[in-house]
Amino acid sequence: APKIVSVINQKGGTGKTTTTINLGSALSKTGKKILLIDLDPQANLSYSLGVEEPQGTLADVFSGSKSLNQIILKQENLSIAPGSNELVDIEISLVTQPQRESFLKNILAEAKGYDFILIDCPPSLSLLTVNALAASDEVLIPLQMEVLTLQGLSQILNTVKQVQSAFNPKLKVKGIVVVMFDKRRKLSSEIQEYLEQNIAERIFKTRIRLNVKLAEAPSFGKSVLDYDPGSYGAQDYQALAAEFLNTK
Amino acid sequence: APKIVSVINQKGGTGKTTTTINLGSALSKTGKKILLIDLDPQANLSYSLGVEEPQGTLADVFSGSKSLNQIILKQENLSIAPGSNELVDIEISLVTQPQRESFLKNILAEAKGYDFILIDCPPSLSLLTVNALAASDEVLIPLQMEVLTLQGLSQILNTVKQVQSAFNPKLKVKGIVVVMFDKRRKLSSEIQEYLEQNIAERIFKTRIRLNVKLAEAPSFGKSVLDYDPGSYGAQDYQALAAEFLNTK
Ligand SMILES: Nc1ncnc2c1ncn2[C@@H]1O[C@H](COP(=O)(O)OP(=O)(O)OP(=O)(O)O)[C@@H](O)[C@H]1O
Ligand SMILES: Nc1ncnc2c1ncn2[C@@H]1O[C@H](COP(=O)(O)OP(=O)(O)OP(=O)(O)O)[C@@H](O)[C@H]1O
Ligand SMILES: [Mg+2]
Ligand SMILES: [Mg+2]
Repeated sequence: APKIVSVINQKGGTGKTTTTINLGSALSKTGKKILLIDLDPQANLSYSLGVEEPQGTLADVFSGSKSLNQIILKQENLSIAPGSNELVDIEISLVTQPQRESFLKNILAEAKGYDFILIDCPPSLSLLTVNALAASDEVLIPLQMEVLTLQGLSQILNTVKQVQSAFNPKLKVKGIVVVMFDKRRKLSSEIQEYLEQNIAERIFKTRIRLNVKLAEAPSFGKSVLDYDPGSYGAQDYQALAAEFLNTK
Repeated sequence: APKIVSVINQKGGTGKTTTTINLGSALSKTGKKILLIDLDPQANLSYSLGVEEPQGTLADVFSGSKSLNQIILKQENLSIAPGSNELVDIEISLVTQPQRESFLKNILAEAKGYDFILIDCPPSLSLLTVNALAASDEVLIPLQMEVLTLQGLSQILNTVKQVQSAFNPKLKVKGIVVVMFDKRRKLSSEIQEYLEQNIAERIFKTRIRLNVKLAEAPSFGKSVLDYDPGSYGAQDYQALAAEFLNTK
């Protein structure tokens, strides 16, 4: 069965989409079969991989008008289930449904033949993200070394615990990924030290450095590994993929 | 009557909170009476201004257990209505209420004596943000000059038009603020040129530059104008405040 991993952080702009795409791409280049789920109404992941007007999206699957396999788009070892703005209405309509946290879990039960399914979540801890957590084996938390992103961390960990005890005992935090790391900023290193001394969760050794290539790749509809394989961005996500595969 | 301004962008980490705080602070230092509304369940604005365990929050006002004036905290000319994580449940419960977009408008009708009310919105275009837009006279859109933030812009402008025609004919976009501007990145200037040639909305002449002081100020519970008045961050937000007051 595929291992299902949610990429979450309710703080905005913390590299969730960039990490889901590039970790997914790096894993697929090691031969793993990867499915990326774009669970964000902004559909940044879909756009960033060149998917602009998909025939079907996750919203169609949630509403029952299409099956998961009908909407999946394949790009070599990397498959994508596109998102769209209709996920806003889907989230609203889920609120009043019985078993409203289990919809995505049931949808992903249809996904066959993948080694990993990575779920790109919106910047919130509301019902769509809860669906992702209820469906997942593991959680990845990309974190910028800035004051405000730290402040949201305890809330994220709290939500994970709540979903774990209410719906999904096997759920665990695989680790925190330090992203957009700027070594010139003294504040960044201080915050990372503080983190390491104050939390129990794993922090990956691989840090994703600030690299303009990561911000440019989306305008070419490619992962950074396809756009600029020699860049620091590509190197860092390859290193993260290796560490990801080597840690329990 | 106070002029009510929503600061919106469904893309995460685009400087909404940083702009609401520092534009608000700069305006208050010109003598204007300013009320900041923290409409984000993450409550970053509240935390960034040193508000950690408020007696009452906006969630209490939405649920009717407190009045707006009971929760407002005053810091010289700058007043704050704190947010909290309970806004997640508030948003869920609003969904089934009649007139679900007008709750904030009715709440803000109680706000007396302010020149401007600035509303910090969450990274979404869902019901809380719709409430802000339905209550507002004007909209400010902070935008990073990056591919993905551009991609969300038409969606933002679309939502503004929808709220305008459905609930609030007087609503207009005051302007787009270029934030976190990094002049070393060629991509940033190219994106701004593209913007200027392709949209009708005003783009403020003042650009907020990338400045580490803006990221540091929250850990001291102050606006950047109080934390480091000589910094580029302080200068830029002061210039933005002047331009804001001088434009219709
Ligand atoms: N290491 C990096 N170096 C440079 N730019 C980066 C890096 N990681 C991400 N970015 C850029 O920062 C912006 C925010 O990243 P991204 O969209 O991945 O965050 P997010 O957490 O998915 O945001 P949201 O909360 O809106 O979903 C994007 O424009 C992205 O291209
Ligand atoms: N001009 C700037 N220079 C340097 N850092 C900045 C600047 N503007 C904002 N930041 C930092 O970038 C991060 C994101 O900014 P901010 O929290 O204001 O965005 P936001 O749009 O409110 O995010 P969210 O979508 O989560 O509400 C914060 O850590 C903030 O301190
Ligand atoms: Mg994203
Ligand atoms: Mg914010």
